[in-house]
Amino acid sequence: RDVLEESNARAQENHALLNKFGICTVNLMSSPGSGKTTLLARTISELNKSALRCAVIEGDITSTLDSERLQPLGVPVVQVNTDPFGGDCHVGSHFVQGALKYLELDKLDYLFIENIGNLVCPAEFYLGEHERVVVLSLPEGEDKPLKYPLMFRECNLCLLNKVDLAPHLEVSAERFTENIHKINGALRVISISGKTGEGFEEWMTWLQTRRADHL
Amino acid sequence: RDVLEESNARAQENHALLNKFGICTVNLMSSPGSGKTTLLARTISELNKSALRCAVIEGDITSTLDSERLQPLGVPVVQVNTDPFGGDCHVGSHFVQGALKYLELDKLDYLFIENIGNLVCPAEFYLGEHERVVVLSLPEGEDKPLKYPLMFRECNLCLLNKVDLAPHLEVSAERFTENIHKINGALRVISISGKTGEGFEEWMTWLQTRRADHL
Ligand SMILES: Nc1nc2c(ncn2[C@@H]2O[C@H](COP(=O)(O)OP(=O)(O)OP(=O)(O)O)[C@@H](O)[C@H]2O)c(=O)[nH]1
Ligand SMILES: Nc1nc2c(ncn2[C@@H]2O[C@H](COP(=O)(O)OP(=O)(O)OP(=O)(O)O)[C@@H](O)[C@H]2O)c(=O)[nH]1
Ligand SMILES: [Mg+2]
Ligand SMILES: [Mg+2]
Ligand SMILES: [Zn+2]
Ligand SMILES: [Zn+2]
Repeated sequence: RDVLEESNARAQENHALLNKFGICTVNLMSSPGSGKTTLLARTISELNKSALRCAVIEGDITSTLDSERLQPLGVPVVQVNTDPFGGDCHVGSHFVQGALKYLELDKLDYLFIENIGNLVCPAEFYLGEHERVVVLSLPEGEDKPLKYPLMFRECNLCLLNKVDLAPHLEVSAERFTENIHKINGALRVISISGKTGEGFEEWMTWLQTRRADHL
Repeated sequence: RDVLEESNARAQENHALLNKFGICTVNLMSSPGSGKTTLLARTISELNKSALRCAVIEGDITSTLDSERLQPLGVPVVQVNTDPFGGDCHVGSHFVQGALKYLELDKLDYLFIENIGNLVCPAEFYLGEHERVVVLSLPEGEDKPLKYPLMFRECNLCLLNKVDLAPHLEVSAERFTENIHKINGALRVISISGKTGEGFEEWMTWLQTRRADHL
C-alpha cells in the first residue's frame, strides 16, 4: 500500500498549497468523450465574464489536443501526459504537484483538473482537490451509475451532459437520476449541455457556492 | 513482470483450448456505453438465424445488467464481476479460464467476450482470443483514436457505431476513419448501428471470414 500512501501524501501537500492561495480546485472525470473539454471551454468563458481567474491542468495519455482547444481562451493550461511514464489511465497526485509549479498561484480563484477519460480508475486517486465532479452524457445510457458505481460514490456533483440530444435518444433524464441516487443518494445532479449552455446558471452558482464554502 | 507473464500463460492455455474446439473468439472492447451489449444482442439474433452457435462471457465491475439483456436470446452467457476481486478495470485471462469451465465447448462456433467499458487498460491484456474488436461510437467524438491510441493499435477491427445519430451530431464518419488510420493504417473500419442494423451484413461477413481463416 506504499504507493497509495505516497500518492495521498502528495495530494495532501497539493491541498495545503491550494488552500494557502485560496484556489477552489475541481477534479473533472468521465468516460472518454462525455464532454469535459467542451464544458470547460464554456465554463472558462463564463468565469472570464465575472472576472474570476482560472487555470486548467489537462490530463491525457498522449496528445495536446484538449489543451489546444482551451488555450485560445486566454487562461493558463498545463498539459500532463502519462504516456512517457508508462501510460497511466488516471492523473496522479505527483503529476498535479509538478504542474502546480508552472502556475502563478497568487493569481487564481479556480483550478480545473481534466482527468483522463475513464469511468473506473481515476475515482480511486485523490489529487488534493476540493471537489470531485463526474460528467455523464445521455448517449452513454442510463445504467452507467449501476455498472460503474465507485465513481458515483466518490463524487460531489454529477453533470448530466448533452441534454440537447435527448429528443434523439430513447433515454430519460429521470432514470439517470434515479440510478445515480440508488448508488449515492447525496450526489447532486445538474442537467447541462456544454454545446447549448443549458444548465450553466446552476453550474456557475454551484461553483461560486463551493468556493465560498471551502475558502 | 511476473503478473503479465502469468496472465499471458493462461491466455495461451485459453487459446489452445478454444482452437481445439474450433471456437472463433472475439474480445469486444470500448468506452462505457459505446453500444457493445446492444451490438451483441443483434449479432446473436443474426447468428441464430444462420444456425451458428455462440456464447458470451460478460465482463463487468459489478452487476448482471448486461447478462440479463442477453440471456433471453437463448445462448449461454457467463457473467464475470471483478468487484469481489479488487474491482479490476479489465477482464483478465484467469477470469476467462474460469468462465470457460461453465461452457459446453463442443457446442460452440463463436465466443464473444464483452470486456469492461474502458478505452485504456483492456488493450494491454491478451485473453486468448482470435480477434480484438474496438467499438467507437459517434457521440464520443472524432479525436478518440488520437487520444487513446493503444486500443486502436491493438485491434483488428473498429465498429464505428451509432451511425443512426449522425444527422444530429456535428461529426463526420470520414474524420473518424482518417484519425483511426493515423494510428493504425491496417485497422478495418465498419460503420454500423446496433439500433437499426445498418452495417450488419458487412459485420457478419467479417465474422464468418475470420472464423474460416483461423479455424
Ligand atoms: N450534442 C452535444 N455534443 C457535445 C456536447 N459536449 C460535447 N459534445 C461533443 O462530444 C464529443 C466529445 O467532446 P469532448 O469535449 O472532447 O469530450 P471529453 O470528455 O473532453 O473527451 P476526452 O477528453 O477525450 O475524454 C465532441 O464531438 C463534442 O463536440 C453537448 O453538450 N452536446
Ligand atoms: N442511437 C443509438 N443508440 C445506441 C446504439 N447502440 C446502443 N445505443 C444506446 O447506447 C446506450 C449504451 O448502450 P449499451 O449497449 O449498454 O453500451 P455498452 O457498450 O454495452 O455499455 P457498457 O457495457 O456499460 O460499457 C444505451 O442507451 C443504448 O440504447 C445505436 O446503434 N444507436
Ligand atoms: Mg477532453
Ligand atoms: Mg454492455
Ligand atoms: Zn487503468
Ligand atoms: Zn484501471
